Amino acid sequence: KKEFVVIGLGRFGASVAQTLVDYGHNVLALDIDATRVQHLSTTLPHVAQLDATNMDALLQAGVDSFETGVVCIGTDFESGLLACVLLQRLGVKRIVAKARTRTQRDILLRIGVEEVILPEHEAGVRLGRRLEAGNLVDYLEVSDDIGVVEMVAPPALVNHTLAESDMRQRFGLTAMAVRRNDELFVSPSASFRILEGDILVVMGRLEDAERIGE
Amino acid sequence: KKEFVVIGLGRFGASVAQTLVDYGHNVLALDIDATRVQHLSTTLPHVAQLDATNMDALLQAGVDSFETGVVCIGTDFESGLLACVLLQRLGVKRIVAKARTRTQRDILLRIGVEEVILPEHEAGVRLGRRLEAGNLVDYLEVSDDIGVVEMVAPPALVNHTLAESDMRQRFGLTAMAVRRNDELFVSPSASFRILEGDILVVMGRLEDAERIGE
Ligand SMILES: Nc1ncnc2c1ncn2[C@@H]1O[C@H](COP(=O)(O)OP(=O)(O)OP(=O)(O)O)[C@@H](O)[C@H]1O
Ligand SMILES: Nc1ncnc2c1ncn2[C@@H]1O[C@H](COP(=O)(O)OP(=O)(O)OP(=O)(O)O)[C@@H](O)[C@H]1O
Repeated sequence: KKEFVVIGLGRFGASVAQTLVDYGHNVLALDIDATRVQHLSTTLPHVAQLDATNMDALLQAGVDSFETGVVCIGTDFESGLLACVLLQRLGVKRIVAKARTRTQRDILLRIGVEEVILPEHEAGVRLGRRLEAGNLVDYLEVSDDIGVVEMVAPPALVNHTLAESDMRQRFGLTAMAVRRNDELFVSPSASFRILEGDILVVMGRLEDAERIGE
Repeated sequence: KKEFVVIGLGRFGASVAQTLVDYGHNVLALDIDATRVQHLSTTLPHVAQLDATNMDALLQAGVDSFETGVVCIGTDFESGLLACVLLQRLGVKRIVAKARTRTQRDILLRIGVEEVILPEHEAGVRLGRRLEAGNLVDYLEVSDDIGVVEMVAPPALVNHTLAESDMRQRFGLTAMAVRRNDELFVSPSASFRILEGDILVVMGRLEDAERIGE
């Protein structure tokens, strides 16, 4: 298992820390706010109160021994920036940070932060994409215009086999799997018959997956 | 193309509206803050200033003619809740909203909002999941424990064919596609040779995809 230090335990930081803890990793979770630390101490094994812009405090907490640091301080950009710089000085190899604006992101990337997340923007784009294609359940971009599309089987395909749907020839889509209630059929054969309510997992262009639904 | 009304144009709401506009849909974007409306009028075709808790204002803006509404008011939960209730009264069939906490989400779901997004939490879990599996690029959950994993080809598989990698027998993973720089090879044959830097798109359990990397 790996080790991570997570600084700033707002909604974003706390859910990063909790997800890593749930996977069994060692996570040192830090925040300047004693009440928040107190509140999270029931679900996070190692959580401590400190000011991440204070080098001595970081050293005392042993932050220098971590390979990956996640800085999730949003509202006070200067503190977040300073915390990233101090982690770098302590030798933390990989730093991921959150920001509130694209400009803040650019600055963090320029000082050497490996990856910067804009949580609200990312979630907004994902929702916009899901609303765009009505029957779309979820989407994973694999290359510029091709992705894995999880979609509700459109009425036109219900009660037909995959061969009869002619997905690849007519729409350029490759069926990867079909989910029916709690069962998942991976790499279904051409004779697999699609039923109402099936969720199709296909690879291809989002626009083509949408076209099938129309 | 479809029509959407988006209320509340913070980072989340503005990116939902922009994503839908980029796909060519008709979006009416509304916010109480005149400065924000002014600022966004350069990128959103239909944006107007109004208080979404005011029924007359919503009627005048023609909100009752929309099928889908997205309410993105976070800090002032009471306003967000009220806006959802008014959209329902106006006959908007499908309402999606954002919230800041799980309790707020529960309340919105109970009054009939179809889907509630917690942007920071969603982005935090996605980052935690990506950090969990080092060589993981992205992940799309398809069923409880199975998903589509985009991963950097682990050293153990480099210069071997897919057949030699024996992914399915040894790890229960099905190779869907391989991305090599800007090229995507969908449903690669068993004799496809994996090179350094290739990104593998496989279907299976996240833990098994991680096991390959170790
Ligand atoms: N210098 C610092 N050292 C450590 N923690 C800090 C420091 N400054 C702020 N924090 C903590 O960072 C956390 C996140 O701060 P932020 O301003 O982004 O709040 P937030 O909006 O609640 O975050 P989120 O959007 O993730 O919920 C807060 O819990 C805050 O106490
Ligand atoms: N009654 C209302 N009618 C219309 N818009 C409103 C109303 N109340 C608040 N808003 C707008 O909703 C938007 C989002 O509000 P929120 O309090 O969630 O801010 P935010 O934190 O900037 O959002 P985000 O996290 O998406 O950036 C703001 O632009 C605000 O002006």
